[in-house]
Amino acid sequence: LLQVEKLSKTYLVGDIKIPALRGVNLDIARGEFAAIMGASGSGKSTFMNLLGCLDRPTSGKYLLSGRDVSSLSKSELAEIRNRQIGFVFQQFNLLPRTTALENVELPLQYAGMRSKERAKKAGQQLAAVGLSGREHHVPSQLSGGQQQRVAIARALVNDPSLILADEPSGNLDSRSSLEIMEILQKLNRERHITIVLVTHETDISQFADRIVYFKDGRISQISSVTEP
Amino acid sequence: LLQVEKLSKTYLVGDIKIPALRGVNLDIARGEFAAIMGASGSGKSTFMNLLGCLDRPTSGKYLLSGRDVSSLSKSELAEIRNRQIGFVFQQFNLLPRTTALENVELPLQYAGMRSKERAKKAGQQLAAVGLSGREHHVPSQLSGGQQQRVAIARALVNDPSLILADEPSGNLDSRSSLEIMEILQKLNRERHITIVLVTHETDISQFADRIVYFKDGRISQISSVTEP
Ligand SMILES: Nc1ncnc2c1ncn2[C@@H]1O[C@H](COP(=O)(O)OP(=O)(O)OP(=O)(O)O)[C@@H](O)[C@H]1O
Ligand SMILES: Nc1ncnc2c1ncn2[C@@H]1O[C@H](COP(=O)(O)OP(=O)(O)OP(=O)(O)O)[C@@H](O)[C@H]1O
Ligand SMILES: [Mg+2]
Ligand SMILES: [Mg+2]
Repeated sequence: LLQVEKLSKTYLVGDIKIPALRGVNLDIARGEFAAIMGASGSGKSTFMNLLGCLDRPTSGKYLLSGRDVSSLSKSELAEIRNRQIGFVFQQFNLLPRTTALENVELPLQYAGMRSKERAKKAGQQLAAVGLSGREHHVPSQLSGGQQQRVAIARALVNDPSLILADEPSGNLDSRSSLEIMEILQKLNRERHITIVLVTHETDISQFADRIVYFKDGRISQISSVTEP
Repeated sequence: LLQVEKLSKTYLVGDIKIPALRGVNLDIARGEFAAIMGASGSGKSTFMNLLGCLDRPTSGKYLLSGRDVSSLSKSELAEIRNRQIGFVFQQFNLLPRTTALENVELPLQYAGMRSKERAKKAGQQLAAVGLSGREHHVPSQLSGGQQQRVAIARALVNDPSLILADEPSGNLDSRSSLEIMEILQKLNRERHITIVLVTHETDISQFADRIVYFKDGRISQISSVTEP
């Protein structure tokens, strides 16, 4: 499903160049569940932004379902982002003045779904992450872990074929973390949804098939997760 | 140092009441290191906001150094917040258009420190959390864990007597987490700074003297951390 070749990203801060990704090569098969781990600043979120078509690489290639992403038009990229990919950002990125329900409905608006249908589907997704009763809260009226769960619900509501989750349980207690991981694992095993998940926690990484380790903008190691 | 008695906080969302804290009783001694754990939504951040004088309780009492916080004027509260307490928020709360260095300098501005001195002290604090070379980045130019470390540096720069840290290592890899905990432990043991820290991770909680468990807006249990 995803093929990256010599993928690189250099940021500019004033005149200073920051080589956040320095030639990443990786294939992720359709239906795979891959975990990404690595030190703070090693390039994980930068990589996820490129996979999610939210940013363009400085050099290198990214093929999504065999198509070279750099050759796609703006509207084709928007279509992919909104209909094929569910994204959980490291800092949630919820709209601050909209309720939990409206935040979760957003991807369905893009899909052209009607208002009653959207509210129903969004409500179901919020219930699935344990947030019934919080639909009409705006983000500032939710706990950190609740905001994170709204972001997760929003990523799932459009039945995406690819889920990119950047530290989805960083703000969650162990029980909520486990519930989220079970949801993701179920989607992966039953519906063959491809999942790429960044985590700092070994327990969480064990839900994946493979663990990809980032170090200083490169992949330093890839391990298979073997059943205990 | 801190005494709370029947501390309660009820939020209003439309006409719906949300009893986030339902009568919390707790004493925290000067120089103590207390960890707070509990499920998502159990009231931990609400409690931290009250301890940090960022919000007022609906009922109950809060004595800080023996003074009833509810009887203090706005300027007295601002003085306490800015000079006595260092606060790490669950979602960093950095100023988005200011650099890492400027964000860390903020508490020193309130203290009336001169510009050259401020830049020096802030620079030292950023180096202490491993962020030399990132001083002139604004938050959007920093990784999640780097933003979290800027927030930690800002909480420490004013040499506060009380540190309130709400999940300070949620976005940090295990090595950066350990470095931060060692900094906090050192401040606690060498300078007797009182620390109250919310965490979801058992490894992190082991750095504390006591662990306070929240459940549904109340304290359900308090354990002492014994040396292994
Ligand atoms: N400003 C607010 N208005 C209304 N309800 C709120 C507000 N802030 C928090 N709440 C609610 O109060 C409850 C406690 O929230 P709090 O943020 O204290 O939880 P928490 O223990 O910090 O959770 P987490 O581990 O997810 O960060 C939650 O049910 C939340 O929805
Ligand atoms: N927009 C940007 N402009 C400049 N530099 C950036 C930008 N975004 C990230 N960086 C830098 O690129 C490097 C990699 O950042 P990235 O966010 O990918 O790290 P990460 O592995 O996700 O870290 P964390 O675990 O802390 O979230 C960091 O050194 C960071 O300072
Ligand atoms: Mg990141
Ligand atoms: Mg919280």
